[in-house]
Amino acid sequence: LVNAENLLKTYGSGEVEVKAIRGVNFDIEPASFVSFVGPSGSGKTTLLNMIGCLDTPTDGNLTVADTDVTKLDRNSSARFRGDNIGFIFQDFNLIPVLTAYENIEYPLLMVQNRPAVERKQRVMSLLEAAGIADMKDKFPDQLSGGQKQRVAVARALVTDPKLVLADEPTANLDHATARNILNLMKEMRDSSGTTFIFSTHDPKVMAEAEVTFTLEDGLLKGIRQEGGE
Amino acid sequence: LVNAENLLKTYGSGEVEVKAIRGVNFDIEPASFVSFVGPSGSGKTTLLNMIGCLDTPTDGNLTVADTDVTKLDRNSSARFRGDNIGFIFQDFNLIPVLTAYENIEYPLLMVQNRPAVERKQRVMSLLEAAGIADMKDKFPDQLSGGQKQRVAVARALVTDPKLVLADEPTANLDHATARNILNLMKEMRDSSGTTFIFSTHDPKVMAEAEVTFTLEDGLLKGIRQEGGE
Ligand SMILES: Nc1ncnc2c1ncn2[C@@H]1O[C@H](COP(=O)(O)OP(=O)(O)OP(=O)(O)O)[C@@H](O)[C@H]1O
Ligand SMILES: Nc1ncnc2c1ncn2[C@@H]1O[C@H](COP(=O)(O)OP(=O)(O)OP(=O)(O)O)[C@@H](O)[C@H]1O
Ligand SMILES: [Mg+2]
Ligand SMILES: [Mg+2]
Repeated sequence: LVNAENLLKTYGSGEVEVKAIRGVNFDIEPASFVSFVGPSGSGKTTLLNMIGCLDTPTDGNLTVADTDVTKLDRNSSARFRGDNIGFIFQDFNLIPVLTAYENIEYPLLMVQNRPAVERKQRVMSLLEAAGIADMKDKFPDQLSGGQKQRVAVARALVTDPKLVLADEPTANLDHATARNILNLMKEMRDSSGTTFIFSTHDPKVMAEAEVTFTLEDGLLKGIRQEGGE
Repeated sequence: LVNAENLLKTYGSGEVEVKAIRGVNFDIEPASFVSFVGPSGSGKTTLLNMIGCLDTPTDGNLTVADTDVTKLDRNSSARFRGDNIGFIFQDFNLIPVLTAYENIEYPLLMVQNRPAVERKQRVMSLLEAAGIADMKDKFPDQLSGGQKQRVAVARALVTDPKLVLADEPTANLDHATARNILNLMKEMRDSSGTTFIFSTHDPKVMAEAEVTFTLEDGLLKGIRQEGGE
C-alpha cells in the first residue's frame, strides 16, 4: 500500500537544520499491521506525517494507494486524506467545542458527507466498541486522558479508511483497555482489509505487528518480520 | 507529606453527575515514590489535581505539607502551589510561544522570582540531565512528543519542589529515555527529599514505587508496599 524510496525530511536550515528523516526505503503491504519503533526524536511522527500527506518530503519518492503523494497540491492532498486515511495523533487533536460524539462524526459529515442515518449508526457502533458510549455527550475537557485517546481512535476508524496512521495510540491506556483497542483494529484489518501503521513504544503493539521497522536518528536500522529475527 | 480522609470529587449534577473520587483515605510519606495505578477513567488525574490544589474536593479532608488545602482560597492556593509543588501534566501543557528553555525557566521567573544567574544554572542543568540541551531554543511545535514530555519534566523539577505530581510522565518515552528520567527523579528524592506521586500505566514506574495504590471507579481497591504483596 505504501512505498518509500530515499525519503528525506529536513526542518529548518543552516545552523538550526534538523535532518529528521535521512533517506529511508520501505514497502508496506495492504491489510497489515506495521510498527515503527525507535527512541524519542528518531523520526517516527515525521514519517507518519509524510505518509499521511500532512507534511511534504524534502526529497525522495512516496507512493500511497497507487498515488504519488509528493506531487499532490494542498487541495488534492486534503481530498486524498479525507478519502483514504484515518489519523490517531500523538496529542489526540480533538476539537474542544465538539462533544465526543461530534468529534467522531466530524469526518463523516465535513469530509465524506455521509447521510445522517449512516453517520449515527457508525458513530454509535465505534463508541460502543471503544467502551466510551456513556461519554458521547461529554466535551474533551470532561474526559480522562485515556477516554480522549479512545475518542481519537474512534474518529480515525469511523470512515473505514484504507490506511490508519496511529501515533502512539495506546500511550495513555491501561493494559485491558489497550488490548480492547488493538482487537478492534485487528478486526478491521481482517474484515475491511485496513492497513495499520503504528508509531509506538508499547510492547503490546509491537507484539501484534507483522513487520517492525526500527528507526534511529532518521535512518532505518532494522526490519523485523513476524516469526523472523 | 499528604494525608487524605474520605476524599470525594463529583463533577456535574443530576443526570450527568460523575463521582470521579468516591471517598478515599491514604497517607504518603516525605521523600518517597508513590504510584496510583488503575484503569482509564478510574480517577487518577482527578486525585492528582486535588493534591496539587488545581481542583477542590467536593468533600473530605486533604492535608499537604501540613496545610489543609481544602481551605485555601484561589490566591493562597496559587502561592502554595508555586512554593511547594511541581507538575508534569498528562498533556504536557507547555506554553507554545515560549522556547523549551523559557518554558522550564518560567516557574523560577514568574512564580519564585529567582535571580538570573541561578535561573540559568538550574535550567541548563536540567536540560542536560533530561538529554535535551540541544533543544533549548526550539518551540514546542518543533519538538517530538517525547522531547516535549521531557521539557515538562524539567519544568516540574526546576524549582526543587517538596512534591512532584507526575501524570503519566513516561507515556511517550522509549525505554532508555524513560529510565533516564526515572533515575533523575530518584536522585532528587535521595538528595533533596522530594516526594514523587505518579499516575501511571508504565510497569517501569510501578516497579520503582515504594507504595502503589490501585484505584478503580473512584475507590482505592488495593495498597501494595515494596517488598510486600
Ligand atoms: N517542526 C519541526 N521543526 C524542527 N524540528 C522538528 C520539527 N518536528 C520535529 N522536529 C525534530 O525532528 C526530529 C524527529 O522528530 P519526530 O517527532 O519525528 O520524532 P519521534 O520519533 O516521533 O519522537 P517521539 O518518540 O519523542 O515522539 C526530532 O529531533 C525533532 O526535534
Ligand atoms: N471536568 C470533568 N467533568 C466531568 N467529568 C470528568 C471531568 N474530568 C474527569 N471526569 C470524569 O471523571 C472520571 C475520572 O477521570 P480521571 O481523569 O481522573 O481518570 P484517569 O484515571 O486519570 O484516567 P486515564 O488513565 O484515562 O487518564 C472519568 O470518568 C472522567 O470522564
Ligand atoms: Mg512522535
Ligand atoms: Mg488521567
